[in-house]
Amino acid sequence: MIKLIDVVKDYKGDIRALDNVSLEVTKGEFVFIVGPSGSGKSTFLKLVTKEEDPTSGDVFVAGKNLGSLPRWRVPYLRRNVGCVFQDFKLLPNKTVFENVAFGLEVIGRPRSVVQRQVPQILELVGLGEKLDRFPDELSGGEQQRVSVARAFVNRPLILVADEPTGNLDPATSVGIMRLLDRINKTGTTVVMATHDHAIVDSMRRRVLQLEHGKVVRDQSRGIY
Amino acid sequence: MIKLIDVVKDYKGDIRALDNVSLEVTKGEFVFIVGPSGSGKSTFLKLVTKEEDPTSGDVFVAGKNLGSLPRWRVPYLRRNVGCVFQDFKLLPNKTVFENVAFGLEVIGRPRSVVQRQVPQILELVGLGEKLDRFPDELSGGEQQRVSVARAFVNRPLILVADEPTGNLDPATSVGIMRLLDRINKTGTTVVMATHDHAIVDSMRRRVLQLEHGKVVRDQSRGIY
Ligand SMILES: Nc1ncnc2c1ncn2[C@@H]1O[C@H](COP(=O)(O)OP(=O)(O)OP(=O)(O)O)[C@@H](O)[C@H]1O
Ligand SMILES: Nc1ncnc2c1ncn2[C@@H]1O[C@H](COP(=O)(O)OP(=O)(O)OP(=O)(O)O)[C@@H](O)[C@H]1O
Ligand SMILES: [Mg+2]
Ligand SMILES: [Mg+2]
Repeated sequence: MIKLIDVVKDYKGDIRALDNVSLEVTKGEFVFIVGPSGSGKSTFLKLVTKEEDPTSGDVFVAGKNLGSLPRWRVPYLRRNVGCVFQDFKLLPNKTVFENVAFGLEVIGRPRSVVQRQVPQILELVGLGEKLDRFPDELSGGEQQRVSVARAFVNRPLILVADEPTGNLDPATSVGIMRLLDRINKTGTTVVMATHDHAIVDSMRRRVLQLEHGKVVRDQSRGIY
Repeated sequence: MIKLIDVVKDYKGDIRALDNVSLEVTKGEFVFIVGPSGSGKSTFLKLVTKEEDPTSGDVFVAGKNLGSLPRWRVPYLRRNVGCVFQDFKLLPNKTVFENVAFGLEVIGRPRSVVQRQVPQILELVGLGEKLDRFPDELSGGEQQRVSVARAFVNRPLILVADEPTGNLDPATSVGIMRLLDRINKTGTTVVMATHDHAIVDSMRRRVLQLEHGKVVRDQSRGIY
């Protein structure tokens, strides 16, 4: 589903964020990406979502080489890859409902489907009572959960989550992880960067560890 | 150092974020504020920094009632209260050095002091090599650490930290906590909202737990 072949990512020519990474994530896997702050986790995820391009090497997502993807095809890629960003990236002038609805509208879902599915998803992340709030009227963890809801409302092929529980208390985190597990069981490939060792240790999924931009560990049923 | 008397905070008239809170934090204490997402932690901290005003009740900081503080006095308050914001609030057009230097410049420190202290503080948070980066050229955890450095560079009376380790790996988190402990030992009062139970449990400091805007637990040498 995701394949990197000899990928290097340098920022501004001399900051090496990924250092000759080759790896593969197969369809339906659930993979944790762990590693110290600054080790390259977000960079890796940004390559998968084509938010950044590699300096060298190839990135394949759903069988397509992102490097040779025509620009007009990028929106189609992004409909298949749900993203939970580290800094949430909610639309500040849209309500919670409208932020999540956007994910369905952009793929042409009928209004009746949007009106039904958005409240359901928001119930699942514990925000059923806050549909008409704007992002700046939410707590940090509530904003994070809107980001999670928006990422998987349209059942993407791949869900990329960058530290989706950093602002959540342990109980709310467990709730989010159960959701991600459920969506994984329906076939969505999940790739999650996290610092939450309790979650990683309890779920015992594949763990890729990065350090200084290199993969230093790749362990099925891993621990943090 | 901080006193709340019968504080209520409502947003938009009917969202009660703090519900009749009375509490006191004495000089030199280290207090953790814990509680589920949406329980009122950030709201409490925002009242202490006068980023928000209570709907009713009084908030005293360093002996002054914030409600009757003249507007021109607010910058003086903020020089004594270092803040680590949940969403970092770095100045996007300023480098890492300039962001942290701002805290010293605004209280009139000489340039020689700025040139010496800023690199030192940034070394302490592990960012000594990134002085000339801009915030959007940093990882999430690196931005967070700049926010931490900026908050205590000028040795404030009170340090208010809103989830300062949410984006950090456990080892980097321990490093930040050791720093906060050291600054507390020099006399700075530290109030820290956190979801990191490992840190709270290991440090065994006073723990205030919020739920639905109420203080439900106040425990010296507490656990999460
Ligand atoms: N600007 C605002 N306008 C309206 N409601 C708000 C605003 N800020 C916070 N709230 C609401 O007030 C309550 C408390 O929010 P607060 O940000 O204090 O929670 P928190 O404990 O910091 O949560 P988290 O752990 O998610 O950061 C929540 O129900 C939240 O939705
Ligand atoms: N836009 C950018 N410009 C320059 N350097 C960058 C940029 N983004 C990231 N970096 C650098 O690349 C390296 C990897 O960053 P990345 O954001 O991938 O780390 P991370 O593992 O996600 O860290 P964190 O856990 O703190 O979020 C870091 O050294 C960082 O400073
Ligand atoms: Mg990151
Ligand atoms: Mg908060």
